[in-house]
Amino acid sequence: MARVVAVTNQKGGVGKTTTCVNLAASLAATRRRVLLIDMDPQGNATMGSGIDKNALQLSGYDLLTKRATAQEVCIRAEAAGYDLLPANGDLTAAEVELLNEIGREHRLRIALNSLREEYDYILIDCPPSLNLLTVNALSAADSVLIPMQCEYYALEGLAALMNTVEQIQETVNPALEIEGILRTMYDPRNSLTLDVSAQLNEYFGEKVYKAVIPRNVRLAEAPSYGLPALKYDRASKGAIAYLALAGEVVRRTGLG
Amino acid sequence: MARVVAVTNQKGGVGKTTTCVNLAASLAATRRRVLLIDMDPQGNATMGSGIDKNALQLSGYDLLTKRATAQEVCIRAEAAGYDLLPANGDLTAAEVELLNEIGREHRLRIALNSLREEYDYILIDCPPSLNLLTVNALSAADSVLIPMQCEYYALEGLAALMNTVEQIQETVNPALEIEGILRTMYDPRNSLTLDVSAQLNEYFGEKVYKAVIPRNVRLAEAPSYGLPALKYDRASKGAIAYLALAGEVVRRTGLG
Ligand SMILES: Nc1ncnc2c1ncn2[C@@H]1O[C@H](COP(=O)(O)OP(=O)(O)OP(=O)(O)O)[C@@H](O)[C@H]1O
Ligand SMILES: Nc1ncnc2c1ncn2[C@@H]1O[C@H](COP(=O)(O)OP(=O)(O)OP(=O)(O)O)[C@@H](O)[C@H]1O
Ligand SMILES: [Mg+2]
Ligand SMILES: [Mg+2]
Repeated sequence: MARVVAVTNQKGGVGKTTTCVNLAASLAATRRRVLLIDMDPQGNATMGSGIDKNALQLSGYDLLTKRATAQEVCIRAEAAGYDLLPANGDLTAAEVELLNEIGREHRLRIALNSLREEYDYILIDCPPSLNLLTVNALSAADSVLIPMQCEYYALEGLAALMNTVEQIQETVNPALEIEGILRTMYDPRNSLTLDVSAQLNEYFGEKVYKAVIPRNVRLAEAPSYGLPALKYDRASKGAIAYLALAGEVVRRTGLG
Repeated sequence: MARVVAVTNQKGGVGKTTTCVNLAASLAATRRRVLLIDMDPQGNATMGSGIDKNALQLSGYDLLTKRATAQEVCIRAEAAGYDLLPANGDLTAAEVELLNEIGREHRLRIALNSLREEYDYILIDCPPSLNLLTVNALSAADSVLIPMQCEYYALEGLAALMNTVEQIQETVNPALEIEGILRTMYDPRNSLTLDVSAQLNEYFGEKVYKAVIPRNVRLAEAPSYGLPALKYDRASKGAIAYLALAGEVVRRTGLG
């Protein structure tokens, strides 16, 4: 039975997609069966996994609007090493089409029921907003993983995100937990980073992952080759940090 | 008659808010009358201008839903040095309330008509998505200023942004121009930055600003004091770069 983790933060550019692609690759490298779901119309997780978002036959749009099943939409991202439920700009249309539908928040959760047995981990990359696509991801998930740049605007946005998580717990998904808070683009020489990091530890305690992702140019270069850092430069600090995160995620979820 | 510029890019974390706050402060420092409009429910431009988004009497929500006029909502951001039309999470409700209204894309444009004579520049900070709030900003604007991190996902997203601009030009705002493309968080030692920058120059030519914003920690520190970099550390590389941008914007718009 898969553990479904929504990787989310409405603050833009904090490393959601980079975390999804590299955590998926790291979990797959430790012989777990992994599915990455791209719920962002930008289609960055799709391109970052080496799949051309402009050449898709089927995508998340078809899944959410019930034009196709999850089995039909899922593809193998060979180079990256895991399965992918791809997305592109069409996903924006799904949001509009679902707005007046009954049970619109549960489309993804229901569609995933048939897949849960086939995977150990399902990761969902969310867009930078608290819209219906993000709500679908939060409704389908067992837990949320929150990438956090250690900077002011990202810290400031955490209160709004926690509010949304609470609203989801009170309505569409009472079992939703916080998987963890991940510090990304971490630069220990910078006092702002250290200040914000200290506040995260104070507020979230154990929920803050010990694994920290450093700022590492290899993580920014890898997507232009459609590869996770693990495949692009396995000795890079970025690839090693995400392997450490995968180890921590596995230990914490106790799936062994 | 004010020049209205929408600062937009659906890619998250590219420096939209940082550009709005610091360009507004730099234009104001050269004795121009400036209004900054925060159209992002995150309320980052509001907090970055030293105004507590959680203590607002009125905000962009009241303007878009016609509960208040622009004159009533606008406030003076004293420490930052310009006027502000503030925002907070309520703005998300405006989006939902407007969805079925006739002329929903033009609410901001109509509301600004009464203000245009009072300012030389009106800047609009957009959220990281191509939603109704961004469409309102593009409909109200004379031009778009596009902050761009010189990295793969940001470059990849430019095609979708250009499509949206074209759709706006064909429907709600035929006069919309491209004000310019601004390279942000620029690190000349990094070959990825140089590659992407070369592609921008090839594709956009003259539209790419000569002014380039370097990665500079002062720009990330200033918002926690509710100040633009110009007021927080006027000698910093970030503050100087935004002053150079303001000079280029003024020269290009010919407002002298
Ligand atoms: N640890 C890191 N070191 C260096 N660059 C990074 C790191 N993590 C992410 N990046 C780069 O920073 C940019 C933002 O990261 P990414 O796109 O993953 O964030 P995001 O939260 O998914 O953004 P969005 O809000 O647009 O979905 C990308 O260009 C990415 O390549
Ligand atoms: N030139 C720079 N040097 C260093 N840090 C920067 C620079 N520009 C922006 N930042 C920091 O990077 C982060 C992202 O910038 P910012 O929030 O302005 O982007 P944005 O495009 O407005 O994000 P969003 O998509 O969430 O609205 C912020 O923490 C900001 O302080
Ligand atoms: Mg992303
Ligand atoms: Mg912003």
